[in-house]
Amino acid sequence: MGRVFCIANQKGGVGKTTVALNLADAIAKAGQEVLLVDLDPQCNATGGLGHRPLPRHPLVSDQPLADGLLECATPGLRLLPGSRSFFDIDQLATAGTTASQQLVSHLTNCGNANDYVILDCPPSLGHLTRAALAASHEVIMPIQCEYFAMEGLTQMIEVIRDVMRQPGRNLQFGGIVLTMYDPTLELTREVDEDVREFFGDIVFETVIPRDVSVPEAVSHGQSVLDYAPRSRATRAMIELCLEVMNHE
Amino acid sequence: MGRVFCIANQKGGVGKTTVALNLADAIAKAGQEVLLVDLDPQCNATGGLGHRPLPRHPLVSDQPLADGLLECATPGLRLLPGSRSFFDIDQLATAGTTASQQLVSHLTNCGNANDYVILDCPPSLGHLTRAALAASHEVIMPIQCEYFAMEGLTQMIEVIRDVMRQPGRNLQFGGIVLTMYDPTLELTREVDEDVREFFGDIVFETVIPRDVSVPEAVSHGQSVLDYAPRSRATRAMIELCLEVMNHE
Ligand SMILES: Nc1ncnc2c1ncn2[C@@H]1O[C@H](COP(=O)(O)OP(=O)(O)OP(=O)(O)O)[C@@H](O)[C@H]1O
Ligand SMILES: Nc1ncnc2c1ncn2[C@@H]1O[C@H](COP(=O)(O)OP(=O)(O)OP(=O)(O)O)[C@@H](O)[C@H]1O
Ligand SMILES: [Mg+2]
Ligand SMILES: [Mg+2]
Repeated sequence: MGRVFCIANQKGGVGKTTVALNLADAIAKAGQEVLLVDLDPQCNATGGLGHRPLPRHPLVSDQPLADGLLECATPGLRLLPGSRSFFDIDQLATAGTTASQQLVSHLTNCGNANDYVILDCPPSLGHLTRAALAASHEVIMPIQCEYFAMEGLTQMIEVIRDVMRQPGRNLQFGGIVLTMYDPTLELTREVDEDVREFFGDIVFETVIPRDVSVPEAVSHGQSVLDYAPRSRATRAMIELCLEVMNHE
Repeated sequence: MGRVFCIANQKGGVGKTTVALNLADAIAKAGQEVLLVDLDPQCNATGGLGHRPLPRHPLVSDQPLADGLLECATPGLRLLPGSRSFFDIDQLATAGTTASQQLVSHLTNCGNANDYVILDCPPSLGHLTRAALAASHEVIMPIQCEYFAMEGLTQMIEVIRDVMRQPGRNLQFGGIVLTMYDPTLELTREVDEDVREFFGDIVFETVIPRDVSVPEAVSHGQSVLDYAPRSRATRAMIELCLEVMNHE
């Protein structure tokens, strides 16, 4: 049974897709079978690996999931692409309906066939994110070292606690990772100190530095590990990968 | 009848709240009566001006709106604070129901009592954003100069066209504003060129530079105009304000 991670934070633009995509690639390069699932209607994880979104998301059209999986540049890494039609799912499904339960059971099955499953979530606390949390064993929360980032965390943690309390779930905190880290900024150092003081050990040692090779890699449809193997962002993603894999 | 602007983009973290809050402040400093409405369940516009969110949003509890308005540091600027309870509105209201129509009629009334009304939206294309678009005369779309930013625009523009086509709406493009602009990065210059080539005149001349005084101002609960009056971000916000006010 594989480890299912959800990368979530309702604050927008904090690096969810960047962490999901590059962590998936790093773990695959470490020899594991990895599935990256794009649950965001923006389909940035899909575009970031050079693929196009599908008209209907494989998790909702009645085809077998295996038909929808795409191979990626790194052997062992497969992508379940996103679809813009998630927009109608988010509109239709309420938390208790069959659509959401179907999503959870599909995602749980993905866990059986892979060593790691990584779910990229949209910037919201709606039922897509809740369904993803319900199907996960661990949640990783990327946060930027800025004031807004801390404010929204309490709301996110309440939702995570909600899901943890549901019967049959085994969700745990996978950790908080600081992203777009710029050590020359006083604000970055201040937020880093606050977050580690407040959250203690669940904050990863590794921080992801602000590095232009990250957005450049996206415009080439590659992970930053493939696009700029000697960059600081690549080194940090590999360190994060080792921390996550040793964190059993 | 005041001008009602909606600041929207489903891509997260592109500078919607930063533009909404600081533009509202700049226009108020230019002597206009301005109302800033926080429609985002994260309540960043509320926190960014040093106020706390309300338990129930004034737009949904049956109290008169005037009771919920808060004065801000700049005379002429008032804030309709957000509420985390928007979460249940986003869950309950579907596009056609009374809650959404009530939202639209409330927001339209706001327009009558102010010279400018500025709506800050969450990072999504859900019905909160659609209701805000339906109540607006102009939509301003902040975008970051990065690859993901362009990808999501087409989806956003489709939704805007949808709303423009609805009977009785008078929504127009207010413009695209480039944010977190760093002229030393090649990617920034490339995206700038692509966006202006593709969208032509609707892109504002003014760009908002990446400037650490923006997040610092947030942690002090002030607009960047009050926190760092001589910063590059403040100068850009004032220029944007002049462009918007002259853009009738
Ligand atoms: N370490 C980094 N250095 C530089 N830029 C980065 C870094 N991480 C992310 N970015 C850029 O910041 C933007 C936001 O990142 P990303 O899209 O991963 O965030 P997100 O949380 O997934 O956003 P959304 O909330 O829209 O899903 C992207 O354009 C990305 O290229
Ligand atoms: N010009 C700028 N220079 C430096 N930092 C900026 C700038 N504009 C915004 N930021 C920072 O980037 C982050 C994202 O900005 P902001 O919260 O305004 O985006 P948003 O689109 O409203 O996000 P969301 O999608 O979560 O609503 C914030 O922490 C903000 O302080
Ligand atoms: Mg994302
Ligand atoms: Mg915002």
